[in-house]
Amino acid sequence: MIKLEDVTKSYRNGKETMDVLKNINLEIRQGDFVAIMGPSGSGKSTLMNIIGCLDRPTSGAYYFEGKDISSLDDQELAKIRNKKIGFVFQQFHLLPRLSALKNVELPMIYAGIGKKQRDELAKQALIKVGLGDRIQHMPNELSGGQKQRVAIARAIVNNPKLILADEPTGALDTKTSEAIMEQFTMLNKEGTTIIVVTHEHEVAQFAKRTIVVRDGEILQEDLGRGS
Amino acid sequence: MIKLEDVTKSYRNGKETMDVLKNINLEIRQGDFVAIMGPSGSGKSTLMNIIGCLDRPTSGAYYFEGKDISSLDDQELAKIRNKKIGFVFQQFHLLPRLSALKNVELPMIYAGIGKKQRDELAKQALIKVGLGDRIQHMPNELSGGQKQRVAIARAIVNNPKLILADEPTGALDTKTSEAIMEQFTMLNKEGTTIIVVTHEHEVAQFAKRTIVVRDGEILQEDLGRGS
Ligand SMILES: Nc1ncnc2c1ncn2[C@@H]1O[C@H](COP(=O)(O)OP(=O)(O)OP(=O)(O)O)[C@@H](O)[C@H]1O
Ligand SMILES: Nc1ncnc2c1ncn2[C@@H]1O[C@H](COP(=O)(O)OP(=O)(O)OP(=O)(O)O)[C@@H](O)[C@H]1O
Ligand SMILES: [Mg+2]
Ligand SMILES: [Mg+2]
Repeated sequence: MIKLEDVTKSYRNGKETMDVLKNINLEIRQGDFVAIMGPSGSGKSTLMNIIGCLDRPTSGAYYFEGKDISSLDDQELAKIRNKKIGFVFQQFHLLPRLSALKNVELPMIYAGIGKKQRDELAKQALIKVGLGDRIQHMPNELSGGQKQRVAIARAIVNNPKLILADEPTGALDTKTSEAIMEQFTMLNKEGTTIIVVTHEHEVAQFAKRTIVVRDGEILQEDLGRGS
Repeated sequence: MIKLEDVTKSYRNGKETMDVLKNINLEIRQGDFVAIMGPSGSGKSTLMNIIGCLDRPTSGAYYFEGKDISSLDDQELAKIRNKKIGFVFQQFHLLPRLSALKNVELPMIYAGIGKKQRDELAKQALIKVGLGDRIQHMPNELSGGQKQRVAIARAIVNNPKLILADEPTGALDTKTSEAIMEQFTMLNKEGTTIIVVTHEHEVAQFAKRTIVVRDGEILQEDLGRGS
């Protein structure tokens, strides 16, 4: 489903060039459940943004479902993102002037789903993440962990083929974290491909394989638990 | 240094009233190192905002260094915050158009410190949190954990009497987290009072006492390791 071939990502800052991802080779199949770990600043979010078609490599190739994404224009990339990918951002990116419910409805508006059904599905997604009693709250009336859970609900509500979750439990206590990871496990059992960036081993345990990133390179793969 | 007496905090949403903090009684001495744990949405950040003079209780009294803060106007509260308190926010709140260095300099500008000295102290603080090579980067050129560390550097640079850190290691890998908590331990040994909200037990271990919050109440105190 996902194939990165010699992918690099660099930023230029005046005369300096910063190589953030260096020769990444990675293959992820439909139905995989992958955890990505690594030090702060090692390139995990940058890697997730490329996988999620939010960013393009500086060099190398990225094939999503067999299509070379460098051959697609921005509109086609946006279409893939809306239809196939649910993204939980490290900084949530909720729209501040929309309630939790309306934030979760957004991906369904793009997918052309009718109002009545959107309302119902958004409500269900918020209940799944434990926010059934916060549906009408605005983001600034929510705690850090509640905002994170709205971002998670928004990512899963459209039933996407691929979920990319960048530190989805960073702001959550242990009990709430486990509940979220159990939701992801259920979705994975139903066939959703899941990639989770995390710095917590207890969270990585839920995945079937763990990839370690350091200084922009994939350091090792832990296939210990089998695929 | 800090005394909360029957503090409550409620929000009104049309007809509904939400009691977020209920009868909080808490005393923290100069030189204490306290961890606050509890489920997402339980009131930890709300409690920190009241302790940090960023918010006022709905009822009850808050004494900071013996002064009843309800007797102080907003300007006096701002003065206390700038001179005595360093705050690491759960959502960082960096100014997006200032570099890491300039973000860290902000508290010193308010304190009237000269440019040459500000530059040097800000640089030192960023080196302490492992960002010596990111000094000129803008927030959108930094990873999640790097932004968090800029927020930490900004909180410690003015050598405040009280540091309030709301999930300061939420976006950091284990190794970087430990380095940050060791910085806090050193500051505490030099006399700084530190209160850390965290959902990770490994982080709470660095504190001398742990307070558990649930549904807006202080559930229990763990004085197991002595004060
Ligand atoms: N303006 C508001 N109106 C209504 N409710 C609010 C408002 N601000 C916060 N709340 C509620 O107050 C409760 C406590 O929020 P707080 O941010 O203190 O939680 P927290 O313990 O820090 O959670 P987390 O661990 O998720 O950061 C939450 O349930 C939140 O929905
Ligand atoms: N626009 C940019 N210009 C220069 N450097 C950048 C830019 N954007 C990101 N970086 C650098 O890229 C590196 C990787 O960033 P990334 O966000 O992928 O790290 P990360 O592994 O997700 O870290 P964290 O665990 O802290 O979230 C960082 O060192 C960061 O400073
Ligand atoms: Mg990141
Ligand atoms: Mg909070």
